[in-house]
Amino acid sequence: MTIRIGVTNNKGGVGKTTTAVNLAAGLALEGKRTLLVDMDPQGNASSGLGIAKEECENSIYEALSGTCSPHECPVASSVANLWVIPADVRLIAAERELLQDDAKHERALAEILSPISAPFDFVVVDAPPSLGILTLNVLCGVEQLIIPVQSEYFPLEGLSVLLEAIEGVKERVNPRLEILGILLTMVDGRTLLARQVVEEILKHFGDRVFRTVISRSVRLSEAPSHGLPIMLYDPRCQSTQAHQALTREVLARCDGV
Amino acid sequence: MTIRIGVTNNKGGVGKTTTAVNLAAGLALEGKRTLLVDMDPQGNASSGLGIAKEECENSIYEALSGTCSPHECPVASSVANLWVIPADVRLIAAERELLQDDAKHERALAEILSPISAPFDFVVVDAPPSLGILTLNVLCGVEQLIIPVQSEYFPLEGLSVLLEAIEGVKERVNPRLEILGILLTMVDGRTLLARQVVEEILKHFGDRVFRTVISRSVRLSEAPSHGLPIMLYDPRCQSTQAHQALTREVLARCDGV
Ligand SMILES: Nc1ncnc2c1ncn2[C@@H]1O[C@H](COP(=O)(O)OP(=O)(O)OP(=O)(O)O)[C@@H](O)[C@H]1O
Ligand SMILES: Nc1ncnc2c1ncn2[C@@H]1O[C@H](COP(=O)(O)OP(=O)(O)OP(=O)(O)O)[C@@H](O)[C@H]1O
Ligand SMILES: [Mg+2]
Ligand SMILES: [Mg+2]
Repeated sequence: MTIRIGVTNNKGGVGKTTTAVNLAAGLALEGKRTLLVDMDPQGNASSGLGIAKEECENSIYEALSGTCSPHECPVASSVANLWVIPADVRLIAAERELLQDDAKHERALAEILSPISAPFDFVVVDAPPSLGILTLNVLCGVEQLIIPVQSEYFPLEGLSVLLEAIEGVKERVNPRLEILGILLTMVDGRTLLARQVVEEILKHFGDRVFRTVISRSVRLSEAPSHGLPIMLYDPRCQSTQAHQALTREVLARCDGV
Repeated sequence: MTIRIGVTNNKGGVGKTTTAVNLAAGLALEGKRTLLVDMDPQGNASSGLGIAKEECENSIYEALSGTCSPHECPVASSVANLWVIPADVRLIAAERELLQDDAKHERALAEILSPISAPFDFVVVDAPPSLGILTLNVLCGVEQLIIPVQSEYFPLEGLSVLLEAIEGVKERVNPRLEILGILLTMVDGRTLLARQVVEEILKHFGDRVFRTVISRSVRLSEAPSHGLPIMLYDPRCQSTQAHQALTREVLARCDGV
């Protein structure tokens, strides 16, 4: 039974892509057959794994608009057991097309993923920074959600709107949707603000917060420019250990699913 | 003649809101009558100035959807000479409504700003992290653009798509649209990656890059939780000086406009 995980937060720059890429690579390196789906027109998850998205004949856009079969989209990455469905700016056109197509609308991604999920143990989907139609498709197309939260004020402020939107989708369209966990990212333990935000999040969300915390680290922001996940870019650094710990925690939480 | 400036970048978390809020406050403190327009459903520019957006009767959504006159939207902020048109999650509905209204479409914001700009020296608009219909409205509603770029890989990678989109709007709809400047944000001079990105940006964009550089600083990320621009939160800190320098540079560049 394939487990489908969406990585989402409408706040920009909180570490969605960094989490999606390194978790997908972590699962693949643990021997799980994994598909990473890029649903962000910026295509950062694709380029973060060194995929030249302009050279790919079929991106997620072609599958969403029906001009190719979903089976033709996955491309192999440089990591064993990890495949990617890339995205690029073509995906912006899908926003308009999906909004005007009342039949497909929010379930377009779910309809793409169901025929192609079987060979994979995990499907990880990177969402864009918004609550628009592309993110709605992610919320309708997966059963588990990881919400990265940067330990700062604006990301904390916006969390209640995101949680309401998730509840709305769960009631209306996708009753199996659950929050697998809230992930604290870019944490700089030396700052008072980070400690205050972490305290606030643990108070409100308790066990739903992953024990693994991702600290701020330059190595993590360097890895994408080499097209590599952190485990292959710098196998011994602290960020690699943190993402391996996150991978194990995700596997443990999914065992219970 | 009112100068209208949009702060935009489809990459998330690069400092759009931080720049829009502190530039608007900087202009106001220099004695310029300034209107800050929040065009992001997250409403961070509104809350960053302590505006309780749920209590505002009219946000930018009501003006865009025509349920109130634009004159009824601006609210005074805690900074003299600075008014704000707030935004909140209601703005998400505008995305669908504008896409389905072929007449208004991309010029809805321009039609709101023209009748209300006269009393202001500057209008500063904070855009959301996307290239969708709300950002399209910002590009059609202003004449000058500031593009904050975080000194990291993903923000650098996405810049060419943004510049193409801006060129497209300039040719098709808004011939007066110009890039006032590219602003380097969250620069941590100690890291090699930041130095490499800064070098790359200066090589490609030369004079279009503001001389003022905004360094990474915790004080800047603390200010929004107090609802204050950095000049009022910590008047003597380095970030205050940097944003005052940015304000002076913007004024000098606008003199030539
Ligand atoms: N723990 C970390 N330490 C340092 N830098 C980080 C960390 N996590 C992510 N980054 C960097 O911060 C920036 C934002 O991260 P990322 O792009 O993953 O966020 P995002 O939420 O996917 O952004 P968007 O909203 O644009 O999709 C990137 O340049 C990334 O390399
Ligand atoms: N120079 C800086 N130093 C440290 N933190 C900063 C700096 N500039 C912005 N921040 C913080 O980084 C986060 C992202 O900044 P901000 O919200 O302004 O970006 P944005 O581009 O508006 O994001 P979005 O794409 O979600 O609209 C915020 O928590 C902000 O307080
Ligand atoms: Mg991303
Ligand atoms: Mg913002």
